[in-house]
Amino acid sequence: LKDKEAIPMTVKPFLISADKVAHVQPENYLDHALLVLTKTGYSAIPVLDTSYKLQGLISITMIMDAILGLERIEFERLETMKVEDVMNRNIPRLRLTDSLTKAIGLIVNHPFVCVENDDGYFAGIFTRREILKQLNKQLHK
Amino acid sequence: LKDKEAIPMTVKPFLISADKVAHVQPENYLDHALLVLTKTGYSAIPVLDTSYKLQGLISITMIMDAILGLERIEFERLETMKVEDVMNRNIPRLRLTDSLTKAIGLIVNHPFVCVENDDGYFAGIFTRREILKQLNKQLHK
Ligand SMILES: Nc1ncnc2c1ncn2[C@@H]1O[C@@H]2COP(=O)(O)O[C@H]3[C@@H](O)[C@H](n4cnc5c(N)ncnc54)O[C@@H]3COP(=O)(O)O[C@H]2[C@H]1O
Ligand SMILES: Nc1ncnc2c1ncn2[C@@H]1O[C@@H]2COP(=O)(O)O[C@H]3[C@@H](O)[C@H](n4cnc5c(N)ncnc54)O[C@@H]3COP(=O)(O)O[C@H]2[C@H]1O
Repeated sequence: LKDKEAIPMTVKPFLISADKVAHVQPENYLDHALLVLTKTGYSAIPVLDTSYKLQGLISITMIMDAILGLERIEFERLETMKVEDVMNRNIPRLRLTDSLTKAIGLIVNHPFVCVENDDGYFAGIFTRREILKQLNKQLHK
Repeated sequence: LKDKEAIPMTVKPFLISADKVAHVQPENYLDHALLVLTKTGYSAIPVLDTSYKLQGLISITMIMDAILGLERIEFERLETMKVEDVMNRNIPRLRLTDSLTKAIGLIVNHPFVCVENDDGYFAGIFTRREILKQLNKQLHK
């Protein structure tokens, strides 16, 4: 990029901090997770345990997939299944000190990537919108 | 961008053509739309009428919002409400000949933007992933 020096080179300046990130816990039931997703309007959010450590990611699609039976949508499963039963535990993670280049490599295939601090606690998320805002700004210089 | 000349300057090279795009019709019931979204794994898809014209966009969140009653999730509404009752009709559109700069300006706030040809027919979609792949490629040169 022409203005490489002008773009901050780590993830940190683009971070959406933890306090602004909607999330659920592994022990929550699916009906609670569905409510949080629907009310916040997000299609997927992080799953954090009680010690604020990242456990995975849950999306509305994962929930729907879990309750889609062969004959009908089995809505009662929303009250019997938990987030930890359907969440995706295999997710990429970034550190606050990681390079922007590494982050962009991940964001190509993930709408957002969770960021952890050096102690392994959830620090926030890196999103496609934040990097695209920067790209858009560069194009309009 | 340093390699501005190397990046194609219209939307066309980044287009995901119509034949590859999952969609539903305005007259479909919500249960059909929910099935298409869940099975394809997409969180939102275009709504096209029978003459292949773009009518709007529907997402799983819009469907959930529509069936979330005050006391419980009113799942029976999936069989009585139609896509046209809940879809978002107010969506940005691009033409095949539009500049990449214009497209990036829109993609900052929209995960995908529908593209129409000169006759006003749906031609395909422009997605964040396609532009991010290009950005990633440029960074690794
Ligand atoms: N309440 C809202 N206000 C303004 N714009 C909204 C919005 N909800 C959605 N959008 C727009 O839609 C995009 C896709 O949202 P989605 O929920 O599918 O996908 C989101 C969601 O899964 C997650 N995410 C973003 N912000 C979050 C937050 N505060 N808490 C939890 N998850 C978040 O990161 C993904 C990518 O987000 P990104 O910002 O790049 O892209 C967002 C943003 O451009
Ligand atoms: N089946 C799949 N195979 C590979 N990767 C997948 C995938 N489903 C989702 N993804 C990944 O997740 C991102 C967000 O998907 P989402 O369905 O929320 O949001 C999607 C969806 O709403 C729509 N979309 C993308 N491709 C579509 C298609 N072929 N038909 C209909 N809608 C599509 O455009 C949005 C942005 O797509 P984008 O590719 O930038 O970004 C995609 C892609 O990186």
